Amino acid sequence: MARLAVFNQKGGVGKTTTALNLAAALARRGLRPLLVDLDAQAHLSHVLAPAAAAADSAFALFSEARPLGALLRPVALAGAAPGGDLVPAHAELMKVDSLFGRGPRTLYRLRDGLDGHERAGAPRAVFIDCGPLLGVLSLAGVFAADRVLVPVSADFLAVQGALALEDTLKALEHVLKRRVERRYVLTRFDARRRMAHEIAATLAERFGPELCATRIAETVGLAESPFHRRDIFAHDAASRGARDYEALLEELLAAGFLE
Amino acid sequence: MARLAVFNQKGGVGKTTTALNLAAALARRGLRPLLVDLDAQAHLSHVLAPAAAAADSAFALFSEARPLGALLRPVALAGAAPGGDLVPAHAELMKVDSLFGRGPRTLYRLRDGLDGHERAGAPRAVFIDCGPLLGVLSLAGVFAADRVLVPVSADFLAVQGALALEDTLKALEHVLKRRVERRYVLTRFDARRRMAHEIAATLAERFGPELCATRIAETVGLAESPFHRRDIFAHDAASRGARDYEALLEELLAAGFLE
Ligand SMILES: Nc1ncnc2c1ncn2[C@@H]1O[C@H](COP(=O)(O)OP(=O)(O)OP(=O)(O)O)[C@@H](O)[C@H]1O
Ligand SMILES: Nc1ncnc2c1ncn2[C@@H]1O[C@H](COP(=O)(O)OP(=O)(O)OP(=O)(O)O)[C@@H](O)[C@H]1O
Ligand SMILES: [Mg+2]
Ligand SMILES: [Mg+2]
Repeated sequence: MARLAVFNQKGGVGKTTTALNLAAALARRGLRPLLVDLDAQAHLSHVLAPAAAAADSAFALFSEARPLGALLRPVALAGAAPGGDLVPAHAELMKVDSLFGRGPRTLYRLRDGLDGHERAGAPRAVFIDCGPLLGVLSLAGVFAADRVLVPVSADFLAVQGALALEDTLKALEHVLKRRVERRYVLTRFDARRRMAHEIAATLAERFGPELCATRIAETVGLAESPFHRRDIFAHDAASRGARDYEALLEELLAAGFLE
Repeated sequence: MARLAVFNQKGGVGKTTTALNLAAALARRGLRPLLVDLDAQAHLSHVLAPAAAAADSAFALFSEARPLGALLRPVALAGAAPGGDLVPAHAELMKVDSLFGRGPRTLYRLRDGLDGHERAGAPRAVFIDCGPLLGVLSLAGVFAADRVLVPVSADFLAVQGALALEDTLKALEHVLKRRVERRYVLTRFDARRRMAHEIAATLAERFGPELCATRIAETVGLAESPFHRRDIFAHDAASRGARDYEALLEELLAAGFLE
């Protein structure tokens, strides 16, 4: 299965919410996804696991090239334990830029870690939660991934972030010498707002088939579930938020985006 | 008047919305605030002004120590032109970390720039919009400011960001050898949600008098106004969002937080 980087440098658009709940939707089908938290704020890690020391986190991939397998911890997903595995983040990740530079050694660290881990066992779906910054960490996330999923919340500034990202991905394609397949997904969509529909139309025009048909609605359940340290399926499997993420998974599977 | 850094490393909590609309609320009173956009995503700049070249942006403060006065551009606020001035951002800001390091030369650049500008004219209120990252840029913003305003949206992950920031500010106080006065303000508050009230109670318990009594409601107007490249007063002065930001300004003025 594919490795997906979930990224948009605009803050608060639903990157963590999307990585968490897509992984949980897969866990419901008996697959055991791997989640990597590359955000120094460690929000995904907060929701899924007790705090990890820097040496047991994704930081150790960069600082001491620890094997990724040694950093995994089993986590509950969709109410089943264990439903998946997590490489947790740590605040030290914020220093990766200045400690290790932006060269290929840093940029390919996660990719090498995942390749090593895969050789030791069966490949599985990987979701990489990137923080809201275009820096060496999120680039390492994109370099490690097969494809990129870009959550875009239905507001003006998030669209700006997505358009800026489009330029970034084009620049990366020169370096990677391959096309970076991507899908944009509208999140926090409140159908009562006129602007949300205008934004949807703008994105459809700009990104065409790369914009997912599934939209994730703005719902109380999706806002609350991190508060209870759970994914949306464990929190309320019958909720609108759970149905939306299930539908998004269906759409991505049907499009072969997770192969 | 005071210099305020608007900061919370959590993304999407309303930093840009708060910097923009507080400045506009001041402009309505005939004061001409200065806005500094320190976010490489340049969202505040997008809303207020045409794109600037790197040499004419805040990046030039760091790269060639240009005087801040040379980087100002007049901008319309609250429907009045000019209502204020803006030092725009540029994507190059994201390289400040790796190009200029994290030493005092970089950390005090903005402060020196503002001090120089103030010597040339009357001091005025300054709002510094920081990006969603704890790095040398936002630290430079906090070093340049007299006080810090921390928007916290009514959700679990934003509270985590605020608690983490509390630790950061404590560490900074050692370096600055002074207390960093701060106020937390609840944003995107949807009173229909139980969780919002739980979050408000958590913050009141934790931050006491440092939590503003004024809460900024989640409203369509505040989500839409950036789309029309306007602050909330120019967009709809009678709206709930405009009343909330006016009330926030009142409260901050009464508390002497802008002196
Ligand atoms: N569809 C939704 N409905 C309601 N609330 C949502 C939805 N998606 C996300 N949220 C809430 O919005 C906030 C921001 O989402 P999230 O933290 O996932 O964004 P992010 O892009 O990962 O942020 P950051 O840029 O800080 O990494 C969260 O508190 C989350 O609970
Ligand atoms: N009170 C509010 N009501 C409705 N929408 C809001 C409110 N405050 C902010 N928003 C919307 O939420 C989005 C995020 O707000 P904003 O960009 O100001 O946050 P930020 O903290 O500056 O984000 P970043 O971390 O990317 O800098 C914006 O598109 C804005 O329109
Ligand atoms: Mg996140
Ligand atoms: Mg902002």
